[in-house]
Parts: sequence; structure tokens; C-alpha cells
Amino acid sequence: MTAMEKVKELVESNGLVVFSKTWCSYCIRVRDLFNEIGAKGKFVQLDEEEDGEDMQFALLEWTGQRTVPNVFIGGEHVGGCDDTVRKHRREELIPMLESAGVL
Amino acid sequence: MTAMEKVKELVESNGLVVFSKTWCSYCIRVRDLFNEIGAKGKFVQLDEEEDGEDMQFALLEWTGQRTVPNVFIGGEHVGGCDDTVRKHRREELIPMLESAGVL
Ligand SMILES: N[C@@H](CCC(=O)N[C@@H](CS)C(=O)NCC(=O)O)C(=O)O
Ligand SMILES: N[C@@H](CCC(=O)N[C@@H](CS)C(=O)NCC(=O)O)C(=O)O
Ligand code: FES
Repeated sequence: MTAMEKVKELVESNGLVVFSKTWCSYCIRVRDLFNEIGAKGKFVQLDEEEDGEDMQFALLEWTGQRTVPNVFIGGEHVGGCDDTVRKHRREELIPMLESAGVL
Repeated sequence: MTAMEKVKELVESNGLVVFSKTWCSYCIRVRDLFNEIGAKGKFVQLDEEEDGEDMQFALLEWTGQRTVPNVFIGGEHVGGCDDTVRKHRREELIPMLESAGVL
């Protein structure tokens, strides 16, 4: 499986996916937010994946975003930490998580 | 110069020093805060220093803090991003920067 196939497969088979790095405070913040809301998600730690760098590059090619955290809900690209927090403040995050079946 | 000597020398000769990594949002946040306040500081990008890893280890040994950003004002260890923001909210940051002569 190529890194791109792997990334797409993770996004298609999980209602909530966050591509992340274990030691990054912004990724931890997003994780805490989803935990607080009670959403169940898949956190893919790119620094622990063998082909983590290739996956990060595939994400860049696919979404235009090269940074972590990289959040997908219901197969849709949400963005990074700021985008996610902004959606939550506008009360758009919970509805999205509910339609994706993870809340 | 050992990494520890280098770290101590930077802290002793700069009223404001932040040990940092270029791609870390928490470090960028601290930098923006100091810029907003108008304080002049030295940002040491550990990911761009040859002995960056050794310096980060020296900082751990010296301050007990292994993470970035690692902030010092007037030779005194302030802490990380959260510590710095907390000090600012309690109106203790600006006085510290003023006594250190960087504001
Ligand atoms: N505004 C973005 C910031 C994202 C960002 O700058 N992420 C950093 C880590 S905090 C990053 O991915 N740096 C490059 C890397 O780690 O490969 C967000 O809200 O997610
Ligand atoms: N609460 C701390 C968080 C510090 C933290 O976890 N920093 C991360 C980067 S965001 C870190 O240093 N990770 C280990 C590394 O990069 O070596 C703060 O406010 O500064
Ligand atoms: S690496 Fe520091 S906030 Fe992401």
C-alpha cells in the first residue's frame, strides 16, 4: 500500500481521523477537545508510523495542508487545530461529528 | 564550548531568551506574544543549531524542563508557553521584561 492509499483508507474507514505527532501540543489540544466532547476518533501518530514522512507528504498533496494536526470528519477535510477550534466555537463541530456517527 | 556552557551563556547575556523550534506552533505563539508586547528577545531555534539536541538536554538538566518553548527573562527561568501566558494574564510578565531591560 502506498502512503497515499494508506492515508485515504484511514480517512474513508474512520468517522474521525486526526493525523498527529505525539509530542506536539497543538495535536494534544485537538485530542483533548474531542475527548471533552466525547467523540471517538482514530489518532494516527505520524512520528510513530514507519512511512510517517511519506504519509505527511501524501496529506499535503491531497489536502494542500502540510502541517499537523490534520483533521478529517466523515471523510471531509476539516483542517488543523485552529480550524477545528473555530468550527467548535461556531457550534458546527458537534453536528459534523454526529453525522459522522462518532458522537 | 559545551552545550551547557552555550545555553548558560545565552541566558546570561540576553534579557529575554526563548529556546524554540521553527515549526512549533507553541513557540510561534510565545514569539507573537512578545512581539505584541514589544519586547526584544533572542530566539534560539534548536532545530537549526548543530548541537540543538545537546542544548535541549542541557536545558533539561539545568531547569528540569525538556520541552520547547523554554523561556528565560533576566536570567530567570519562566517556563513554557502556558507558564508565560499565565504570567501575562496575572500582569507579571511586563514588569519582568521591564526589569530585564528588554521593554
Ligand atoms: N494553524 C495550524 C498550525 C499547524 C502547524 O504549524 N503545525 C506544526 C506543528 S505545531 C507543523 O505541522 N509543523 C511541521 C511539522 O511538524 O512537520 C493549526 O491550527 O493546526
Ligand atoms: N505545556 C507546555 C507544553 C510544551 C510541550 O509539550 N512542548 C512540545 C512541543 S509543542 C515539546 O517540546 N515536545 C518535545 C520536543 O519537541 O522535543 C508549554 O506550555 O510550553
Ligand atoms: S510542535 Fe509545538 S505545538 Fe505543535
